[in-house]
Amino acid sequence: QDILGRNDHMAAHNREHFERADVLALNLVSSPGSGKTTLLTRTITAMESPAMVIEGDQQTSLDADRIRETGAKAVQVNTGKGCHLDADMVHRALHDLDPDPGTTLFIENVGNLVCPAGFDLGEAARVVILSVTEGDDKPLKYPDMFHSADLMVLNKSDLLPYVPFDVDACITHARRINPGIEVLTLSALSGAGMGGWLDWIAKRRAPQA
Amino acid sequence: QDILGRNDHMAAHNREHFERADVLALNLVSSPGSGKTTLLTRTITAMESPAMVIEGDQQTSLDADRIRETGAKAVQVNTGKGCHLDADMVHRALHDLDPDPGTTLFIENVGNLVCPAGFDLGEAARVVILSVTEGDDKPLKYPDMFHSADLMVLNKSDLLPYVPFDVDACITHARRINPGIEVLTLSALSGAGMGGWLDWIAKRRAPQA
Ligand SMILES: Nc1nc2c(ncn2[C@@H]2O[C@H](COP(=O)(O)OP(=O)(O)OP(=O)(O)O)[C@@H](O)[C@H]2O)c(=O)[nH]1
Ligand SMILES: Nc1nc2c(ncn2[C@@H]2O[C@H](COP(=O)(O)OP(=O)(O)OP(=O)(O)O)[C@@H](O)[C@H]2O)c(=O)[nH]1
Ligand SMILES: [Mg+2]
Ligand SMILES: [Mg+2]
Ligand SMILES: [Zn+2]
Ligand SMILES: [Zn+2]
Repeated sequence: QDILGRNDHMAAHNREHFERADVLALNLVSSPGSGKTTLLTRTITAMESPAMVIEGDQQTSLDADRIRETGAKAVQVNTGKGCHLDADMVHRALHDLDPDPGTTLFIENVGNLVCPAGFDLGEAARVVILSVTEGDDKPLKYPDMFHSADLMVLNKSDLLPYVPFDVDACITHARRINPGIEVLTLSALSGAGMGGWLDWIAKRRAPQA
Repeated sequence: QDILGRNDHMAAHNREHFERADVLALNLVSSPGSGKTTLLTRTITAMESPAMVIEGDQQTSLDADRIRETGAKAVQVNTGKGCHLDADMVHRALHDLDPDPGTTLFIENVGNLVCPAGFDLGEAARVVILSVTEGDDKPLKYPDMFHSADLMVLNKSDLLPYVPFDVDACITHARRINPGIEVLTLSALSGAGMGGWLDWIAKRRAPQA
């Protein structure tokens, strides 16, 4: 309650930073291993405009290292026993990165479908990534996360032939929890559907265009 | 700190309950959608001895319903915004279920690879389920969970042909974090490897046999 209040205050401060600096901040949330880092490396490689990443993990800099292999700058935040990024951590990382105007700043949250839901980081939009291997009932079972998201990305579409995942049922569940949620289906591995995702980012970048 | 202290006290109380009642309590932890419920339904159907389940989820009784379809008794605990089961919740559910001697009590924790690590429920053993779709570096990135587990089950082995998962690398990572961890590989969907898992439960049931 008090923690959330302080977080919201810092989130508002971050949001001002981002708007003044003309930086598009996107908060990527998902379970462990849904494909956030794979999607980001593929996305950054495909984007022509500049990108930076704030990487959140309990331990290691494995994800930040993967991002850096694309040539993009990444800051790794290690939360230790902590289960989510908060606005304070993002604020410090933001001052480390010091992004130029026109940069897209991707924030990869700790792999966790529960705790990050309640922590505004100051992002322009929140993207929840659900892999088709996790099951189509997840929007109902973890509603706070799907309620708080602007876009649901269904990843690992290449595995659809081998798993009992009903795409339509999943979208219906997500819309019951969050009627306005947008949905994209793609495979970060094969590249299928990446065009739609890049278009979505571009529209968020320049909504008046 | 204080929360953990109170939890450990209740966990010790649960552990006494289980031992006095000759109930084998197993705490199943994993990311969302790694296959806990699917594995449990398959396991209960295959077991000849009695089984009961404490189901933990933020919302819905979808998992408890799936368990009940096997004929086994299940109690659904909804944690709301909570990110893990604690010893208090298990204590209350245990008194609801009132298992007979010789029962195996499976506790399916909230899908979360972070927060449940720190909460002893009074279990005899903790099983972490990692699906091969999540990536082989997870033991390094979420070390507390793998450090706290007695057994790692690699699930969805049927998908190995279609995903870049290195089983040996994953086991090496897990043993670096927890040298004594046991490992089983199986598919809850196809049934491959189920024999080894049932044997492991039986050995925990009657270690002197
Ligand atoms: N088949 C398939 N595998 C994928 C796809 N995207 C990612 N993967 C694999 O899924 C595993 C996890 O991918 P990551 O990108 O590390 O997932 P993550 O969400 O960043 O994981 P955390 O940061 O630990 O939460 C890796 O083995 C990837 O190669 C996909 O579209 N299809
Ligand atoms: N291919 C394949 N899919 C599986 C396997 N086991 C489970 N699944 C699928 O994985 C999805 C998630 O399975 P669940 O059993 O609901 O996973 P869970 O760990 O109980 O999920 P939560 O309780 O929400 O954390 C479902 O679509 C299952 O059918 C497996 O061995 N192979
Ligand atoms: Mg990652
Ligand atoms: Mg389940
Ligand atoms: Zn500032
Ligand atoms: Zn938590």
